[in-house]
Amino acid sequence: DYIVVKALEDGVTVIGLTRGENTKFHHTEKLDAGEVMIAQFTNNTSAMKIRGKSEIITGHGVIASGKP
Amino acid sequence: DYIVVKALEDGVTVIGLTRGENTKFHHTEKLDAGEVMIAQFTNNTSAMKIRGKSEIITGHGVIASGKP
Amino acid sequence: DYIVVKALEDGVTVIGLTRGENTKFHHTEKLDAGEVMIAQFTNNTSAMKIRGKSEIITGHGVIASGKP
Amino acid sequence: DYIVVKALEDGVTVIGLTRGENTKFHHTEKLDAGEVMIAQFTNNTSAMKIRGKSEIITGHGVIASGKP
Amino acid sequence: DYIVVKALEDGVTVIGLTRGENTKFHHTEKLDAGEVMIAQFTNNTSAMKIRGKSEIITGHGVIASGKP
Amino acid sequence: DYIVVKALEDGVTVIGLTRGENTKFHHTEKLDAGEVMIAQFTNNTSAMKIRGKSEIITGHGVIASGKP
Amino acid sequence: DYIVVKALEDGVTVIGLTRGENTKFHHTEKLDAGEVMIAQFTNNTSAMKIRGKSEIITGHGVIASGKP
Amino acid sequence: DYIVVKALEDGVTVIGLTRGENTKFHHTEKLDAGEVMIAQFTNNTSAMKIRGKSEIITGHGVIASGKP
Amino acid sequence: DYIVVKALEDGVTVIGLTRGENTKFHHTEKLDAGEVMIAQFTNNTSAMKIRGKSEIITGHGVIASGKP
Amino acid sequence: DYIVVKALEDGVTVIGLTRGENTKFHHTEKLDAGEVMIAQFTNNTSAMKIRGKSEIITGHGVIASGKP
Amino acid sequence: DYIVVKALEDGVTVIGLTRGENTKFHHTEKLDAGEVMIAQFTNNTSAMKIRGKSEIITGHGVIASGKP
Ligand SMILES: N[C@@H](Cc1c[nH]c2ccccc12)C(=O)O
Ligand SMILES: N[C@@H](Cc1c[nH]c2ccccc12)C(=O)O
Ligand SMILES: N[C@@H](Cc1c[nH]c2ccccc12)C(=O)O
Ligand SMILES: N[C@@H](Cc1c[nH]c2ccccc12)C(=O)O
Ligand SMILES: N[C@@H](Cc1c[nH]c2ccccc12)C(=O)O
Ligand SMILES: N[C@@H](Cc1c[nH]c2ccccc12)C(=O)O
Ligand SMILES: N[C@@H](Cc1c[nH]c2ccccc12)C(=O)O
Ligand SMILES: N[C@@H](Cc1c[nH]c2ccccc12)C(=O)O
Ligand SMILES: N[C@@H](Cc1c[nH]c2ccccc12)C(=O)O
Ligand SMILES: N[C@@H](Cc1c[nH]c2ccccc12)C(=O)O
Ligand SMILES: N[C@@H](Cc1c[nH]c2ccccc12)C(=O)O
Repeated sequence: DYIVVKALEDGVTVIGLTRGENTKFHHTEKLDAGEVMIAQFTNNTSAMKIRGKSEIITGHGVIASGKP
Repeated sequence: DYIVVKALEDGVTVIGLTRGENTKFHHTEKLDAGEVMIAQFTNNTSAMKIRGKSEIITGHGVIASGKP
Repeated sequence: DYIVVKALEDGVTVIGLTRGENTKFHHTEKLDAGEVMIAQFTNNTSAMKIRGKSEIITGHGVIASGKP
Repeated sequence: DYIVVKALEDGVTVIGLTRGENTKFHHTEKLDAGEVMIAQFTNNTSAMKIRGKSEIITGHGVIASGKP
Repeated sequence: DYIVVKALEDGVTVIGLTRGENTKFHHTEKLDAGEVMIAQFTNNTSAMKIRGKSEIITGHGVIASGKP
Repeated sequence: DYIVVKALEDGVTVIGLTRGENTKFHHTEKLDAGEVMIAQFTNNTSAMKIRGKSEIITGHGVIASGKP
Repeated sequence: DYIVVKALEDGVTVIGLTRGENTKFHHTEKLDAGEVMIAQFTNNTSAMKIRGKSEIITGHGVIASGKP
Repeated sequence: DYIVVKALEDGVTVIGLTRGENTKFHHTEKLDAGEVMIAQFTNNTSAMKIRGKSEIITGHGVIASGKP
Repeated sequence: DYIVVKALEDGVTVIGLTRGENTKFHHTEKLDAGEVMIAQFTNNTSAMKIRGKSEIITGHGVIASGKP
Repeated sequence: DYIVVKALEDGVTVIGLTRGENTKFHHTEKLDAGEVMIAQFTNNTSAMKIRGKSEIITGHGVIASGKP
Repeated sequence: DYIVVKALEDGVTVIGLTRGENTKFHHTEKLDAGEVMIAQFTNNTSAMKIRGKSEIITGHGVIASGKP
């Protein structure tokens, strides 16, 4: 499983949340407008959080992040 | 298996419920309007609960949370 | 396998029934109107029971619970 | 594999039949009108029997139980 | 794999045939009109036989049993 | 894998052929008109033969047996 | 994997060819008109040959055997 | 995986090529017009070659062999 | 995984490239017009090369080789 | 899982991010206009980042990178 | 997983990039116009790069390489 995030503005962040009993931010990847990140779920990442205006494509469908 | 939650207002919470004989809240992730969380079911999380106005995409379909 | 339950009124309950020779209620999760629970079948839960008015999405389709 | 049963009247029963050489009733779950049960096949349950008026959703399709 | 049998008259029987070198009837479940049985193939059951008027739903399609 | 056979006349037979170096008839199940048999391929049965007028449903499609 | 063969004339043969370094005929099953054979690929059978007029259903499609 | 070959003339050959470092012909099966061969890929056969006029059905589609 | 190659002229070649650190030609199979080869990827073959005019069917679609 | 990236201008970069507790850039592949890279997720690569104008094809759909 | 590359001009190259911590070119296969290469991802190849005018078919879709 992986997701595709395309930043539609500068400063979009894709945050990885730790797998396990604790849930913390282990990495924050900054994307500038137009940059695309494709990120898997892994042994270390069991949840992700996206902030800022982006287009997100997942196996379950597409959704836009960011304030309307 | 994972779900996608997009907050449609500030203060939306995605709550992880523990796997095993007991069912407790092990983590509550707060989302501001526009933020998107993508969360897997894991060794620690066998149920989730979403409060506040959001759009939820799962492998079985899409549903909106929050008071009508 | 998991199901998605959206409460359409306060006091909806999602009950987990124990896996194994005995069948008992091991956990009852209360949902207020608009709250959504996504619950897996697990080592501890091999059946679920939903009471009150809700919308239920499963891998086999959608169904509404509650008195007509 | 699991099935979804929605009771359309009070007193609907979902009966679990034992897996193995013998076939006996190991549990009978009573459902009131509007209640929904979602039950897996398990190590202990290899057949189920539904009595009373209900709507049943399975992986193979939907069927109504109860006298016409 | 499982099948779904809905009795359309009283006295419908769902018979389990033994797995292995011998083929014998190990269990006969009687269904009254409107009752529904959902039965898996198992370590003990590698064939089934249905007598009487019923509607049968399998993974390969639907068929009616009983004399025309 | 399994097949579904509905007898359209009395005296239809579903024959199980042995798995292994030899191919012999290990069981012949007789079906009267309207009776339905659902039979798996197993450790003991790697081929089946159907005689008499019947409707056969397999994973690959439906076919009628019996003289035209 | 299995195939379905319906004989459209008497004397149709379904031949099993041996798996392994050698390829020989290990069994020839004769079918009379209207008879249906359903045969798996097995530890002993890695190829089959059909002679005579028949209708053959496989996972890849349907084909008729026999001289035009 | 298997292929289906129906000979459209006499003398069609289905050739099995050996699996492993060497690639040789280990078996040539001759088919007369109308005969059908269904052949798996196996421990001994990792490629096949068909000569003469035939209709070939594979998991990827249908193709005719033989000079136009 | 396998591919299907039908030669549309004499002298078409299907070349097997070795699996592993080195990439060499381990076998070249010559096809005359109308001949069809069906070749798997194997422990020894992790890439193939086709020269000359042919029709190629793969799991991802169909393509013609040869100079336009 | 793999993605396909076609550079639509010179200087497009496909960056591999390390799998594990740390997230660093382990490789940056530069693509000139028209060049295509097809890259898997691996033991070493659990996320990728694409900069510059490109067309990206993933299992979940197609997306263009680069400033609008 | 494999890709299909058909060269639309002479001098097209399909480059294999090494799997593991390092990413280097381990093999470059040259294709003349009309030649088709079908290449798997392997223990040694976790990414590929295509230069020159070609048609590329992957499991995710079709794309043309080469300068517009
Ligand atoms: N540490 C948590 C992270 C997580 C995954 N899914 C969740 C859903 C809700 C809250 C937290 C989570 C876990 O691995 O289970
Ligand atoms: N602790 C429970 C949590 C749970 C999962 N699904 C449920 C359904 C109903 C109630 C509780 C649950 C378990 O792992 O099984
Ligand atoms: N304890 C039972 C619970 C159950 C699952 N499916 C059922 C169907 C009917 C009755 C009970 C059940 C079991 O694990 O098997
Ligand atoms: N004890 C039986 C129950 C059963 C499953 N499928 C059946 C079909 C017919 C009769 C009984 C059954 C078994 O596990 O096999
Ligand atoms: N005892 C037989 C039962 C059976 C399964 N499929 C059949 C088909 C025909 C006749 C008998 C059977 C077996 O396990 O194999
Ligand atoms: N004994 C044979 C039965 C069989 C299966 N498929 C066949 C096809 C043709 C002839 C015989 C067979 C076997 O197990 O292989
Ligand atoms: N003995 C051969 C039979 C066979 C299977 N597929 C074939 C294709 C061609 C020729 C022979 C065969 C084998 O197991 O491999
Ligand atoms: N001996 C070869 C046969 C083969 C399979 N696929 C091929 C493609 C091209 C040439 C030869 C082959 C192998 O097992 O790999
Ligand atoms: N020896 C190489 C062959 C190969 C497969 N796919 C490729 C793609 C490009 C270049 C070479 C290859 C390997 O097994 O990996
Ligand atoms: N090192 C991280 C890389 C990563 C994968 N997915 C992510 C999502 C967000 C942030 C980082 C990541 C990991 O393997 O888990
Ligand atoms: N050596 C790298 C090659 C690679 C695969 N996918 C990539 C994506 C980006 C950069 C490099 C790569 C690896 O096996 O992981």
